Amino acid sequence: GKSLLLPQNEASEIKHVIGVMSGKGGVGKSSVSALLAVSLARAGYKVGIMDADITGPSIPRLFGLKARPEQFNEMLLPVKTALGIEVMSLNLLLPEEDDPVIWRGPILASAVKQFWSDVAWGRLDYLIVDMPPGTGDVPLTVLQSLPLDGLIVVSSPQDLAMMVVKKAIKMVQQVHIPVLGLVENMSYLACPHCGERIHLFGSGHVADAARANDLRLLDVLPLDPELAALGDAGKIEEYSGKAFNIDPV
Amino acid sequence: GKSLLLPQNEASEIKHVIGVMSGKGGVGKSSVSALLAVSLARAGYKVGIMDADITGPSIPRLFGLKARPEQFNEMLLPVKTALGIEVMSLNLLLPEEDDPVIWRGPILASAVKQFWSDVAWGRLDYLIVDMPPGTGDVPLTVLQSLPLDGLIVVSSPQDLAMMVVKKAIKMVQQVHIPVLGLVENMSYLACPHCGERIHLFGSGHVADAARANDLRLLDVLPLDPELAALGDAGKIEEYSGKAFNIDPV
Ligand SMILES: Nc1ncnc2c1ncn2[C@@H]1O[C@H](COP(=O)(O)OP(=O)(O)O)[C@@H](O)[C@H]1O
Ligand SMILES: Nc1ncnc2c1ncn2[C@@H]1O[C@H](COP(=O)(O)OP(=O)(O)O)[C@@H](O)[C@H]1O
Ligand SMILES: [Zn+2]
Repeated sequence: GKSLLLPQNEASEIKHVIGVMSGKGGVGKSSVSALLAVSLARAGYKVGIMDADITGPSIPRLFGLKARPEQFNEMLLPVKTALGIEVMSLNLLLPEEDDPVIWRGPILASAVKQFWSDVAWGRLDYLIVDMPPGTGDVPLTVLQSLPLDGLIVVSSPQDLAMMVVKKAIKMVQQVHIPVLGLVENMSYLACPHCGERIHLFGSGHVADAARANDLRLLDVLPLDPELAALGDAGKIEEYSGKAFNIDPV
Repeated sequence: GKSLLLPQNEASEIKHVIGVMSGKGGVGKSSVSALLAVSLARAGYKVGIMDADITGPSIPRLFGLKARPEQFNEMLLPVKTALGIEVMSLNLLLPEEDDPVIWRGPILASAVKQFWSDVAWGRLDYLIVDMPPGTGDVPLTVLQSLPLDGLIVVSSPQDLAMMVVKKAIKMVQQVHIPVLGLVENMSYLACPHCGERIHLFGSGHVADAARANDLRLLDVLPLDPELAALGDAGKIEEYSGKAFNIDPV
């Protein structure tokens, strides 16, 4: 049918739009979005993150962002992180970061569209779109309205998580947007006391699913208490762990 | 304003309705709902679980349920687990458990209402309602339409998780439904190699939030690889861990 894709506004010049989704909550979509943006920024790319998890936004917290977005010519200006990543999130617009957003579908969908049409993103090599869990209004609006070049699908190792993640993969295949690959997160933990590897949630399910769906396994990330602590402290840009080796520009 | 609460249908006689929510995905709402139902059933209560996570349902998987619900007099009959817990979930009605449900708000809301009005729950002491993440259509419909006696709020220890969970607590306070207490899940892990306790996500945040909001801390559950494995295998009823000590009927 007719394309629902929204054009870029005149204050944005975005080369690539990449969605990060999973279907399942709590597997690390926001953390993976943040780590990917940090790796791209460190490699010299100009990067933005759209926090499309409208009712559960965590990107500002991961980067320790407190400033309120300014307005310029009827547009919202994104807030910059320490590394210069441009961020827009509903949590930047609320009086308190723990205030609830109690909206139904149509308003959630229009908020996503405004984050695309009414934000002056400027010149970006990559805009990462951090999507909420589920396959409802917001993921659907993102897939239908934003000109996505591709999607990164995140899962934790459990069969249960992969079952729900497969729902997202099937959804994406219906709208014909390429899946760039899978990321397995929380894959294992190195015991801080004895150094042994612990596979908390079993192993191999994500690699199997990647093979079965003819998808690439982009990265396998450990469960690292340092990452959780840095995220809580708003310092995810200081994470020393290896994620997404990007060749410099 | 006018009450939106739906009456029980003539094939249901439910004494108490308890919602399990968190706002944040992946913190263990479904696992806590399942463990609570199992403890109640083992203590002799008649229990049901409504899986209100319409686009990411995991209750049938946790209990290894594959049977399709039967119909009787225009009503759906719930599917029984090994311990006799009555379950209704969208995943029991799909052709494949990993098929996506791509619905927008109004249809999601009506699915929740049908799980209340069109299901013959029979005589139950407790109906546990496992809610999806976020504060959108489905949580709002559950809070407005179902006669909830109270809510159990689940969080993992991270500050980031608690920030999003506080949104759910504030939402619930606006609709004046009592919070029965908080559950901290994935609190620590006992290393299977050296036995030392590992606090993966820091500690104390949930207990602090319980005190600050004048709420009870109902239980603190460890991250236990056995629980994840049994959940993946559909055998959560065989979990040997201690959760929710319920006095026998
Ligand atoms: N690899 C990891 N190691 C340690 N903690 C992690 C990891 N990935 C995510 N987390 C933590 O788990 C929680 C959930 O992650 P988040 O990125 O918010 O998931 P999602 O966006 O899928 O809901 C956060 O507190 C985050 O800091
Ligand atoms: N205490 C725990 N120990 C080990 N694994 C857990 C624990 N709680 C939850 N899990 C696992 O983590 C995943 C997410 O839990 P789930 O109950 O689905 O969370 P939610 O309903 O909040 O999304 C599941 O695979 C589950 O088996
Ligand atoms: Zn150890």
